[in-house]
Amino acid sequence: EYIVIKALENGVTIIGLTRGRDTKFHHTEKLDKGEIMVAQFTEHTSAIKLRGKAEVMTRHGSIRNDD
Amino acid sequence: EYIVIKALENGVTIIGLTRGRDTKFHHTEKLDKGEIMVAQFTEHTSAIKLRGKAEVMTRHGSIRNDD
Amino acid sequence: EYIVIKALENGVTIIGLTRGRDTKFHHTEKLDKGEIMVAQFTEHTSAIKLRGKAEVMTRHGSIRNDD
Amino acid sequence: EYIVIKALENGVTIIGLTRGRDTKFHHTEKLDKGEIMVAQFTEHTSAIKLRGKAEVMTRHGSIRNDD
Amino acid sequence: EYIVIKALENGVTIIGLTRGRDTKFHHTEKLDKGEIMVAQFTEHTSAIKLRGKAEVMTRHGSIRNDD
Amino acid sequence: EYIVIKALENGVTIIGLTRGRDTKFHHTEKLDKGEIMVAQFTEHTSAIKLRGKAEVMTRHGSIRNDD
Amino acid sequence: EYIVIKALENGVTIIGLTRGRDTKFHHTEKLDKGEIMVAQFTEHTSAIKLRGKAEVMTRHGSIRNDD
Amino acid sequence: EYIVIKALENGVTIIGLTRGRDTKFHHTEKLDKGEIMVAQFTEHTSAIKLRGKAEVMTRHGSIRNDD
Amino acid sequence: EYIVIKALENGVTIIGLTRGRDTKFHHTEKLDKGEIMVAQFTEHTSAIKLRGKAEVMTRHGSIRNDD
Amino acid sequence: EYIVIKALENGVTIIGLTRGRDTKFHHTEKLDKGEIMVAQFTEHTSAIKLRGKAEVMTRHGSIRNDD
Amino acid sequence: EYIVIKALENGVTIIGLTRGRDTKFHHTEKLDKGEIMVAQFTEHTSAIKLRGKAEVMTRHGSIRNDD
Ligand SMILES: N[C@@H](Cc1c[nH]c2ccccc12)C(=O)O
Ligand SMILES: N[C@@H](Cc1c[nH]c2ccccc12)C(=O)O
Ligand SMILES: N[C@@H](Cc1c[nH]c2ccccc12)C(=O)O
Ligand SMILES: N[C@@H](Cc1c[nH]c2ccccc12)C(=O)O
Ligand SMILES: N[C@@H](Cc1c[nH]c2ccccc12)C(=O)O
Ligand SMILES: N[C@@H](Cc1c[nH]c2ccccc12)C(=O)O
Ligand SMILES: N[C@@H](Cc1c[nH]c2ccccc12)C(=O)O
Ligand SMILES: N[C@@H](Cc1c[nH]c2ccccc12)C(=O)O
Ligand SMILES: N[C@@H](Cc1c[nH]c2ccccc12)C(=O)O
Ligand SMILES: N[C@@H](Cc1c[nH]c2ccccc12)C(=O)O
Ligand SMILES: N[C@@H](Cc1c[nH]c2ccccc12)C(=O)O
Repeated sequence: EYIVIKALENGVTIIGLTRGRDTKFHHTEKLDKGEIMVAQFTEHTSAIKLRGKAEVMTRHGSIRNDD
Repeated sequence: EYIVIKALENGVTIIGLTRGRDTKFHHTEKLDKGEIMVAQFTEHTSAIKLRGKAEVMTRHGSIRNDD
Repeated sequence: EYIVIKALENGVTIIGLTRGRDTKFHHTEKLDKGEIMVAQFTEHTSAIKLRGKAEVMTRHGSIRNDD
Repeated sequence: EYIVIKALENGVTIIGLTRGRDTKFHHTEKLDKGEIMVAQFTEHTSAIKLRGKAEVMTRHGSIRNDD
Repeated sequence: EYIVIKALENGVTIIGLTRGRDTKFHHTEKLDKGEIMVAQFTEHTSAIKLRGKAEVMTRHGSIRNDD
Repeated sequence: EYIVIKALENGVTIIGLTRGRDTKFHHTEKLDKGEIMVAQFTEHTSAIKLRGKAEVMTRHGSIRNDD
Repeated sequence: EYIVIKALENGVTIIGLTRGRDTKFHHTEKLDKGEIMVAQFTEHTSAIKLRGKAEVMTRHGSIRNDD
Repeated sequence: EYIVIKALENGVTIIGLTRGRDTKFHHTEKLDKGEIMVAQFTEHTSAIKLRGKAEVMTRHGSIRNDD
Repeated sequence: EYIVIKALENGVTIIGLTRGRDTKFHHTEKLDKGEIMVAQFTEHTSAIKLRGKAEVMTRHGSIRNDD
Repeated sequence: EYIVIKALENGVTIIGLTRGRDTKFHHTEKLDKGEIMVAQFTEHTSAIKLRGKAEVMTRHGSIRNDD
Repeated sequence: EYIVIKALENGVTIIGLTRGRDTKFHHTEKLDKGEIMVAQFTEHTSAIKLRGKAEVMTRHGSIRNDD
């Protein structure tokens, strides 16, 4: 299971939240405009948080936040 | 199995409810307008509650509450 | 397997019924208008009962009861 | 595997029939008009019987009996 | 795997036939007009026979016998 | 895996053929006009033979023999 | 996995070929016009051969040989 | 997994090729015009070769060679 | 998982490449015009190479090289 | 699970991020214009980052960043 | 899981990249114009790189690089 993130501006951050009893930020990946990240859910990542203008493609459809 | 939440205003809260005999809030994540969270159901999270204006994309379709 | 519930009025109640030989109410979650709950079927929840005006999205389609 | 039942009148009854060699009623849930129940097939429930005016949504389509 | 049966008249009978080397009637459920039964195939039921006017919804489509 | 058989005349016979090295008739079920049978393939039944006018619904489509 | 065979004339033969290193005819079933056979692939049957005018419904579509 | 072969002329041959390190012909089945064979891939058959005019139906579509 | 190959000319070769650390040709099958081969991926074959004019049908669509 | 990347310019880089508690770059593959890479998620790769103009095809649709 | 590659010119190279901690080229297959290769992902191949003009068919759609 993965999602696709395309940065629509510089400085888009993709944050991986820990799986398990606690919910913490275990990794933050910075994307510059146009960079694309394809990220899975994993043993260590059960939620993903996105800050900044991006287009996100998921199993349930695509969504942008640059409106 | 995950859902996609896009905050349509500041202060949107995503609450994880515990799996098991008891049902408690184990984590609350705050989103500012435009932030996107993609959250799985997990060993610890069997229900998710959302407060504030958001667009939610799920296996069964998308829904907003800013009408 | 989960369902999506959007409260169309205050005081919508989502009741979890116990899995097993007995059928009892093990948890009641109250939603205010606009709040959204995404709830799985689990080891402890094999039926869900809804009271109050809501929109429900399931694998078999969406349904409202505010007609 | 679950079905969705929306009561179209007061006093709709949802009856769970036991799984196994014998077929008995193990639980009856009463719904008032507008109440919605989402009920799984389980280790203890292999058939469900409905009395009263209701709309039922299943994997094979939706059906009403208020014609 | 289940089928959905809506009785179109009183006295519709739903008969469960035993799984295994022998084929016998292990249970007969009577439905009155409008009553709906949703019945699974199970460890004990490998065939279902219907008498009387009914609408039946299955994985392969719906069928009525009140023509 | 099941098929649905609706008798279009009296005296329709549904024959279960044995699974295994030998192929014999292990059960014959008689249907009167309008009666419906939903029959699975099982540990003991690996082929089903139908005599008489009937409508048959299967995973591969429906077929009638009253032309 | 099964196929559906409807005889379009008398004397249609359905031949089961053995699974395994050898390929022999282990069973021949004769159908009269209008009779329908629904036959699975099994531990003993890995190929099926048909002689005579018939309509055959399979996962890959339907086919007739009475052209 | 099976394919469906309908002979469009006499003398169509269906050849089973052995599974494993070696690739040999383990069985050849002859079909006369109109005969239909439905053949699985098996523990012993990992490729099938067809000679003569035939229509072949597979998971990836149908194909004829009588053009 | 299989592919379907129809030779559009004489001398079409279908080459099986070995699975594992090494990649060698373990079998070459020659097809004359019109002959059809349906070949699986197997324990010994993890890639298939085709030379000559052919039509190939796969899970991802059909393709010809006689343009 | 794989994605398809077609470089739309020289110097497109495909970065594999490590699976596990830590998130590091374990491999970078450079593509020249027109080169195509098809890359799986694996035991060692749980996220993939792309820099440079490319077209990416995924389960959730295709996306380009040369706008 | 496989992809289909049709060479649109001579000298198209298909490169298998190793699965595991290291990413190296373990095999290069050369295709002449019109030749078709169908290649799986395997225990030893977790990424495939293509150089030269080709048409590639994958689960996510087809793509060419001869524009
Ligand atoms: N640690 C949490 C992270 C999480 C996943 N989904 C969530 C939904 C809401 C709140 C937190 C979460 C868990 O694994 O369950
Ligand atoms: N603790 C509950 C949480 C829950 C999931 N789905 C529900 C539906 C209704 C009420 C509570 C719940 C459980 O795991 O079962
Ligand atoms: N305790 C019951 C709850 C239930 C599930 N589905 C039902 C349908 C009808 C009545 C009760 C139920 C069970 O687990 O089986
Ligand atoms: N006790 C029965 C209940 C049942 C399920 N499906 C049925 C169909 C017909 C009659 C009874 C049933 C069983 O588990 O098998
Ligand atoms: N006892 C039989 C019942 C049955 C199922 N499908 C059938 C089809 C035809 C005749 C009988 C049956 C069995 O389990 O196999
Ligand atoms: N005894 C046979 C019955 C059968 C199933 N499919 C068939 C097709 C043709 C002839 C016989 C059969 C078997 O289990 O295999
Ligand atoms: N005995 C053969 C029968 C068979 C199945 N599919 C075939 C295709 C071609 C020739 C023979 C066959 C086997 O089990 O493999
Ligand atoms: N013996 C070979 C047969 C085969 C299957 N698919 C092939 C493709 C090409 C050449 C040979 C084959 C194998 O089992 O692998
Ligand atoms: N021996 C290789 C064959 C192969 C499969 N897919 C490939 C793609 C590219 C190069 C070689 C291959 C393997 O099993 O992995
Ligand atoms: N090491 C991380 C890499 C990762 C996957 N998906 C992510 C999403 C966000 C941040 C990091 C990641 C993991 O395996 O979980
Ligand atoms: N050795 C790497 C190869 C690889 C697969 N997908 C990738 C994506 C990016 C970079 C390298 C790769 C692995 O098995 O994981």
